[in-house]
Amino acid sequence: DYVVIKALENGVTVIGLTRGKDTRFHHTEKLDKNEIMIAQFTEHTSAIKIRGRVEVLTKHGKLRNDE
Amino acid sequence: DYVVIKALENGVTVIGLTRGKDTRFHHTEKLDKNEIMIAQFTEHTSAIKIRGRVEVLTKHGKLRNDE
Amino acid sequence: DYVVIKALENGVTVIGLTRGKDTRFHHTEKLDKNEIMIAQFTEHTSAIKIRGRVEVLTKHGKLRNDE
Amino acid sequence: DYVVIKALENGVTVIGLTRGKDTRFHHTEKLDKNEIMIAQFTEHTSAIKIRGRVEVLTKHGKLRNDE
Amino acid sequence: DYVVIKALENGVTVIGLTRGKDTRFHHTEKLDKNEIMIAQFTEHTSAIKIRGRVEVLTKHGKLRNDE
Amino acid sequence: DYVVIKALENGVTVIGLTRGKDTRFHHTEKLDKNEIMIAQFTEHTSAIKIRGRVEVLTKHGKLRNDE
Amino acid sequence: DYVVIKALENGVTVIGLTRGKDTRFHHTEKLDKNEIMIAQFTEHTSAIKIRGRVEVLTKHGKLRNDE
Amino acid sequence: DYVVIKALENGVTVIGLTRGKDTRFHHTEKLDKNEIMIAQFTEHTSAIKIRGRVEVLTKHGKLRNDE
Amino acid sequence: DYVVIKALENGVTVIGLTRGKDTRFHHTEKLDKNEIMIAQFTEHTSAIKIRGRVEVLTKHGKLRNDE
Amino acid sequence: DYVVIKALENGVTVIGLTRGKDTRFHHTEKLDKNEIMIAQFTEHTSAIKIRGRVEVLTKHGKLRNDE
Amino acid sequence: DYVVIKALENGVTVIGLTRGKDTRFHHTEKLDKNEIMIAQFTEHTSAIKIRGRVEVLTKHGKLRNDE
Ligand SMILES: N[C@@H](Cc1c[nH]c2ccccc12)C(=O)O
Ligand SMILES: N[C@@H](Cc1c[nH]c2ccccc12)C(=O)O
Ligand SMILES: N[C@@H](Cc1c[nH]c2ccccc12)C(=O)O
Ligand SMILES: N[C@@H](Cc1c[nH]c2ccccc12)C(=O)O
Ligand SMILES: N[C@@H](Cc1c[nH]c2ccccc12)C(=O)O
Ligand SMILES: N[C@@H](Cc1c[nH]c2ccccc12)C(=O)O
Ligand SMILES: N[C@@H](Cc1c[nH]c2ccccc12)C(=O)O
Ligand SMILES: N[C@@H](Cc1c[nH]c2ccccc12)C(=O)O
Ligand SMILES: N[C@@H](Cc1c[nH]c2ccccc12)C(=O)O
Ligand SMILES: N[C@@H](Cc1c[nH]c2ccccc12)C(=O)O
Ligand SMILES: N[C@@H](Cc1c[nH]c2ccccc12)C(=O)O
Repeated sequence: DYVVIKALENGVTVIGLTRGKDTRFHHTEKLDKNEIMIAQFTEHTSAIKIRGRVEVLTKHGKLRNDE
Repeated sequence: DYVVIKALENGVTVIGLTRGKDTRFHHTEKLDKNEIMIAQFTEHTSAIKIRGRVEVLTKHGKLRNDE
Repeated sequence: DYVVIKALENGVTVIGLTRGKDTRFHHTEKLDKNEIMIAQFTEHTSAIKIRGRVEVLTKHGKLRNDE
Repeated sequence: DYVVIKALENGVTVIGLTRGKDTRFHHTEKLDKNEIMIAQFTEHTSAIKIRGRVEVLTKHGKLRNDE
Repeated sequence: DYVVIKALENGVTVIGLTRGKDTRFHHTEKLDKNEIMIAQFTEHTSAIKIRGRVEVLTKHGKLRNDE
Repeated sequence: DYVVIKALENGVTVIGLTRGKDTRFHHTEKLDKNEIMIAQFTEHTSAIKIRGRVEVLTKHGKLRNDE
Repeated sequence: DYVVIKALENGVTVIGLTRGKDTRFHHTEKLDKNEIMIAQFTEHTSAIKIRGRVEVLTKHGKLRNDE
Repeated sequence: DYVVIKALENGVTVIGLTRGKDTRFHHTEKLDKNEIMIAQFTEHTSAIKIRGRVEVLTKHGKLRNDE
Repeated sequence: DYVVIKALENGVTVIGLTRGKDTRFHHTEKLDKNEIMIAQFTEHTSAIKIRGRVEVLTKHGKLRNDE
Repeated sequence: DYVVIKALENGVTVIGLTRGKDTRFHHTEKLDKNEIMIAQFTEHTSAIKIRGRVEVLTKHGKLRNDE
Repeated sequence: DYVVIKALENGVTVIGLTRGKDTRFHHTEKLDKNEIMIAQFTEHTSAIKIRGRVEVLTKHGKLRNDE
C-alpha cells in the first residue's frame, strides 16, 4: 500500500507517524511545488500527515485541499 | 487498510481506540483546516473516532459531515 | 474488515458484542451528531449493534435508518 | 464475512446457530425498529436465522421481507 | 461462503447434507413465510437442499422457484 | 466453489463423481420440481453430472437445458 | 477451477487426460443430449478433451461447436 | 490456469512443451474439427504450441487464426 | 502468468531469456504464420523477446507490431 | 508494486528513500526527456521522490506535474 | 509482474537495474523497431529503465514516448 502526493505549492510537508503504542513524528519530508512523493506504509510508518496544498491519490480516490 | 481524513475546519480530532478487551483512547491527533491524515488500522488501533468537520475516504465510499 | 458509522443525531450508541460461545456487550461508544466512528471486527468483537439515527457504510453498501 | 441487518419493526430476532455436528440456537439478539446489527460468521456461528421485518445487506445483494 | 434463503411460504425446509464419503441429512431447519436463513458451507455441510417456495441469493446470482 | 441447481421437473438426478484415479458415482440426489440443491466440490466430489430439466447457476454463468 | 459442459446431442464424450509426464485417457464420461457435466481439474486430470456437440462454460467465456 | 482450444478444422495439433532448462515437445494431442481441448499449465507443461485453425479462449481474451 | 503469441508471418521467433544474474537466450521457438504459442514465465524464463510480425495477448492488453 | 515514470523534460530525478527507522536518499536516477523508469518498492526503497516534469502511472491513477 | 515493451524505432535499450542496497545496470537488451520484450521484475531486477521510442503496456495503463 502506498499513496501518491503531488505538492501544489512550496513548503508542503509529508510527515511519517510511528507505528506502535506510541505515536510521534519520525520523519518530515519537505516538498516544493510540483515535486511528487510516493510513500508506503511500513514497519515504522502507520499514519501519514500532510500540511500544505496537495493533490493526493489513494486507493479510495483522489483528494485535493486547494478548493 | 487505511482511511483518508481531510479536515474541513480547525480543531478536528482523529482518535485512535485501543485493540483488545479494553477500549480506550491511546492517541489524539489534531488537524487544522486542510490538513490531511492517512491512518491505518494497526496492532494497537482497531477503531478510529473523528470529531469536527471532515471529508473521509474509505474503501466503502466517501463521507462528509458538513452537510 | 471495518464499518463506517456517522451519527445523525446526539446519543447514538455503537456496541461491541463479544466473540466466542458467550455473546454480551463489551464496549459501548457514544457518538454525538456528526461524529464518525470507523470500527473493525476483531479478536474481541464479532458483532456490532447500533442504536440511534446513523448512516452506515459497509462493504455491502450504505444504509440509513432515519427515513 | 459479515451481514448487515436493519430492523424495520420492533421485536425482530437475530439468531445464531451453532457450528459443528449439532445445529442449535446459541444466541438470540432482539432488535427494535431502526436498530442495526452487523454480525460475522465465526467459530461458533455458521448460520443465522432472522424473524421479523428487516432489510438485510449481504455480499450477494440486498433483501427485504416487508414486501 | 454462504447463501441467503428467504422463505416465500410457510413450511420451507433447508436441509444440510453431510460432508465426506457418505451423503445424508444432518439437519433440517424449518422456515415460515418471510423468515430468512443465512447458511455457510462448513466442515459438516457440503451441500444444501431446499424444499418449498424461496428466494435464494448466491454468489452466482438470485434464484426463485415460485414462477 | 459450489453450483446451484434448480429442478424444472420431477425426477432430476444430481450425481457426485469420485475424486481420484478412479471415476465412479458415489451419490445420487433426486430432486423434484422446484427443489433446489446447492452443492460444493469436495474432497470426495470432483465432478457432478446432472440428468433432467434444470437451471444451473455457476461462476461461469447460468445454463438451462429445457430450451 | 471447473468447466461446465452441456451436451447438445447424444453420444458426447468428456475425456480426462492424466496429469504428469505421461498424457493418456484415464476416464471417458458419456453424455446424452441435455445432460450436464461440471468437471474440475484435479490431481489426476490436467486436460479435458470433448467430442460431440456441446455448449461449454469456462472462466474465459462460453463456447459452442454446433455453429 | 488453463486455456480452451476449439479445432476449426481436422488435423489440429496441440503440443505441450517441457518445463525446465530444456524445452522440447513432450506430448502432441490431435484434434479433429469441432473437438475441444481444455489444457492446464502444469508441473510438466510451461508452454503450449498450436498448429492448425483454432479458436482459443484465454484469460487475456479470445483469438482465432482463420481470419 | 502467461502470454499468448500468434504469428502473423513465417519465421517469427519467440526467445526465452534466462532468470538470474546472467541474462542470455536459453531457447528460441520458431513460429510459422498462424501458429500460436502460449508461454509462461517460469523458474528459467524471466523475460521473453519476440522478433517478427505478431499479435500478442497479455494481462495488460493486446499488442500488434504489423501496422 | 511498481510505478511508471516518464520524463517530460531533461534533468528529471527519481530518488529512492530508505526503508526503516531512518529516512535518507539511497539512490538518485537521472532521466532525460522521454526516458522511462519503472521502479518497484523494495526491501531498501519504501518511498520515492520525483523532481522535474513527469507523467507518472500508479495503481491509483495517472498524474502529471506540467499543467 | 511483468511489463510489455514494443520498440517503435531501432536502437531502443531496455536496462535492468539491480535489486538491493546498490543500484547499477546489470543488463542492457537492445531492441530494433517492432521487436517486443516482455520483462518481469525478479530477484535481480527491481527497476527497469528504457531509452528510445517505445510503447509500454503496464498494469497501470499504456504509455508512449513518441508524441
Ligand atoms: N501508533 C499508532 C499510529 C496510528 C495508526 N492509526 C491511527 C489512528 C488514530 C490514531 C493513531 C494512529 C498505531 O500504530 O496504531
Ligand atoms: N477494543 C475493541 C475496539 C473495537 C473495535 N471494534 C469495535 C466495535 C464496537 C466497540 C468496540 C470496538 C476491540 O479491539 O475489539
Ligand atoms: N459470540 C458470537 C457473536 C455473534 C457473531 N455473529 C452472530 C450472529 C448471531 C448471533 C450471535 C452472533 C460469536 O462469536 O459467534
Ligand atoms: N451445524 C451446522 C450449521 C449449518 C451451517 N450451514 C447449514 C446448512 C444447512 C443446515 C445446517 C447448517 C454446520 O456447522 O454445518
Ligand atoms: N458427501 C458429499 C456431499 C456432496 C457435495 N457435493 C456433491 C455433489 C453431488 C453429490 C453429493 C455431493 C461430499 O462431501 O462430497
Ligand atoms: N476422478 C476424476 C474425476 C474427474 C474430474 N474431472 C474430470 C474430467 C474428465 C474426466 C474425469 C474427471 C478426478 O478426480 O480427476
Ligand atoms: N500430462 C500433461 C497433460 C497436459 C496438460 N496440459 C497440456 C498441454 C499440452 C499437452 C499436454 C498437456 C501434463 O500434466 O502436463
Ligand atoms: N522450458 C522452458 C519453456 C518456456 C516457457 N516459457 C518460455 C518462453 C520462451 C521460450 C521457452 C519457454 C521453461 O520452463 O522456462
Ligand atoms: N536475468 C534477468 C532477466 C530480466 C528480467 N527482467 C529484466 C529487465 C531488464 C533486463 C533484464 C531482465 C533477471 O532474471 O532479472
Ligand atoms: N524510512 C521510512 C520511509 C517512509 C515510508 N513512508 C513514509 C511516509 C512518511 C515519511 C517517511 C516514510 C519507512 O520505511 O517507514
Ligand atoms: N536497488 C534499488 C533499486 C530501486 C528500486 N526502486 C527504486 C526507486 C528509486 C531508486 C532506486 C530504486 C532497490 O532494490 O531498492
